[in-house]
Amino acid sequence: LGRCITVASQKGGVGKTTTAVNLAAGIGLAGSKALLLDLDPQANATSGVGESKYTFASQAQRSHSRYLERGKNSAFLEALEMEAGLLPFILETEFENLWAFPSFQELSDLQLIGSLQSKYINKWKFHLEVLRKHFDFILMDCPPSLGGIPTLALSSSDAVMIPVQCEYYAMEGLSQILPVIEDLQATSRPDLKIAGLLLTMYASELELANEVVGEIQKYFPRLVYRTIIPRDVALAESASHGLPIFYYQPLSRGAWSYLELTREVLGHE
Amino acid sequence: LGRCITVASQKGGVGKTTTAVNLAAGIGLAGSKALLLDLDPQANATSGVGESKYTFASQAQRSHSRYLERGKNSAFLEALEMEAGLLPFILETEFENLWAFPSFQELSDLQLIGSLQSKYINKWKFHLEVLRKHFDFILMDCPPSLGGIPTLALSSSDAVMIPVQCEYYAMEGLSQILPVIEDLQATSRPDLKIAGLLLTMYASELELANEVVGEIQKYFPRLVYRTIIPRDVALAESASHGLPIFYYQPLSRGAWSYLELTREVLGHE
Ligand SMILES: Nc1ncnc2c1ncn2[C@@H]1O[C@H](COP(=O)(O)OP(=O)(O)OP(=O)(O)O)[C@@H](O)[C@H]1O
Ligand SMILES: Nc1ncnc2c1ncn2[C@@H]1O[C@H](COP(=O)(O)OP(=O)(O)OP(=O)(O)O)[C@@H](O)[C@H]1O
Ligand SMILES: [Mg+2]
Ligand SMILES: [Mg+2]
Repeated sequence: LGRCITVASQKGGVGKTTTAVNLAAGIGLAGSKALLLDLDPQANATSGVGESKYTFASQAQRSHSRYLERGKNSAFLEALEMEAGLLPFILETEFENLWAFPSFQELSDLQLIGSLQSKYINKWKFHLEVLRKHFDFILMDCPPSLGGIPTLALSSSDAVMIPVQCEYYAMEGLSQILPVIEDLQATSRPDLKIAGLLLTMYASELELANEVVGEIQKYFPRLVYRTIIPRDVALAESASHGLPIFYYQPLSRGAWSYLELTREVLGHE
Repeated sequence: LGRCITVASQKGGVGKTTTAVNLAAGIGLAGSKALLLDLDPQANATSGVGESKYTFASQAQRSHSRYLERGKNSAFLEALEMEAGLLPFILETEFENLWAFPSFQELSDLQLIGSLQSKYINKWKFHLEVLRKHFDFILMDCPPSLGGIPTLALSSSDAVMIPVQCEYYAMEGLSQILPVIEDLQATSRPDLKIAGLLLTMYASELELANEVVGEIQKYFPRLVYRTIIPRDVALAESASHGLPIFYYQPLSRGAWSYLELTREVLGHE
């Protein structure tokens, strides 16, 4: 059965999407079947692998589903009601062993209705279990929040990976997300693990970055990944080309660090 | 009557908080009475001026308000019902002409209930009008989203300032926020202006940054600010000291660029 990790942080711009895209691509290159599931209405992970956002409404129109009677907003929830679930909406990307479930228009509507009613959470979990039979690894990208969508993603994940940009506000943000995860572990998800804290955008010449790395390694020695992602413009450039870093500049420091992370996550020590 | 600008973008980490804090401080130094209003549950703008987040619940306990019968979550909404509104919760900071309305715990609850019911939006607008009589300039910081809280902020602002980090995903994000603003202008807020697009974290040696600047200046010549904020670690460091940049490294490039922005926003050409 495939593993499922959510990449989450309410702090914006810490490298959630960059990590989800490049780790999924790295896992694919290592020979495992990877699915990148984009739950962010911004659809950055979707464009990061060269795909585009679509609407369930247009997809459902093609299959003449009964959603049409119930109005546009419920197209996604309608899809959850169907037997085939999320599978029909998954695309094969041009990258080795990498599939993608693109972000979709209706996702911004979900945000408005806050956390999903329990009827759908159970359907969501059911369909995620189906996906685990088809993929070795599922990585979910989330919007920068602790609201409805990240809660949905965490409801069906084995673990959560928290990118921590090597700056002050991102470090401060840990004091918000960690209690939320503890709450989930104490209530609905006792088996939810913290996969790890991933230090990102590390610029070794900056004192601030070294201070943050020192603090995180001191206070969270067992949670922090050994791999530290350096600040490398190649990672930002690859996003603008719709390519994971390995297919844009495989010899860059950014590519090297995400390869290291892939090995650490897959457990090759 | 004071001007009210919301700093918004659903893209995370583009410099919303850094801009709200430093522009508010710059306006204060220029002699106008400025209020920094932190509507982000992350409370970064609050800590960026050395203050801390609090809960309405504890504040209301001190004044034994009747909210205690209705349960914790409604403490903020309760405050909106009171005659004095938001004024009692405003603090004078140690910085010249700069006041702050700190972020508060209950804000994360608001996010869960999506956009505020119209009963409270009208009370919110009423209390904002009161604040305009006390301050020359009100700057509102928002979480990275287009949901309930930014909508609340935009409902009572004269204009919206959109920071655009000089990278691909942030530029892509304009295609999401601009239609949302156009919708608001076509419906509830015909007088809502776009104060401007502010290019941030510009690293002149990077080709990607120069490409983004070129695109934004080409496609939005009348919206983009002349001032471009450079990437300057002093800005990130000042946040960790709870100081606006002028009180941390007044001679830095970051300070200089926010002074330039202050002059441009105040209309001194
Ligand atoms: N290690 C890195 N070095 C340089 N640039 C990076 C790095 N990681 C990410 N970036 C760039 O920084 C910006 C923010 O990263 P990204 O969009 O992945 O963060 P995010 O947490 O997904 O943001 P959001 O909160 O908006 O979802 C992007 O423009 C990305 O290309
Ligand atoms: N011009 C700049 N140069 C260098 N660092 C900057 C600059 N502007 C902001 N930063 C730093 O970049 C990070 C992101 O900025 P900031 O937190 O202001 O963005 P934001 O849009 O408010 O993020 P969020 O979406 O989480 O609210 C912070 O660590 C901040 O200190
Ligand atoms: Mg993202
Ligand atoms: Mg912010």
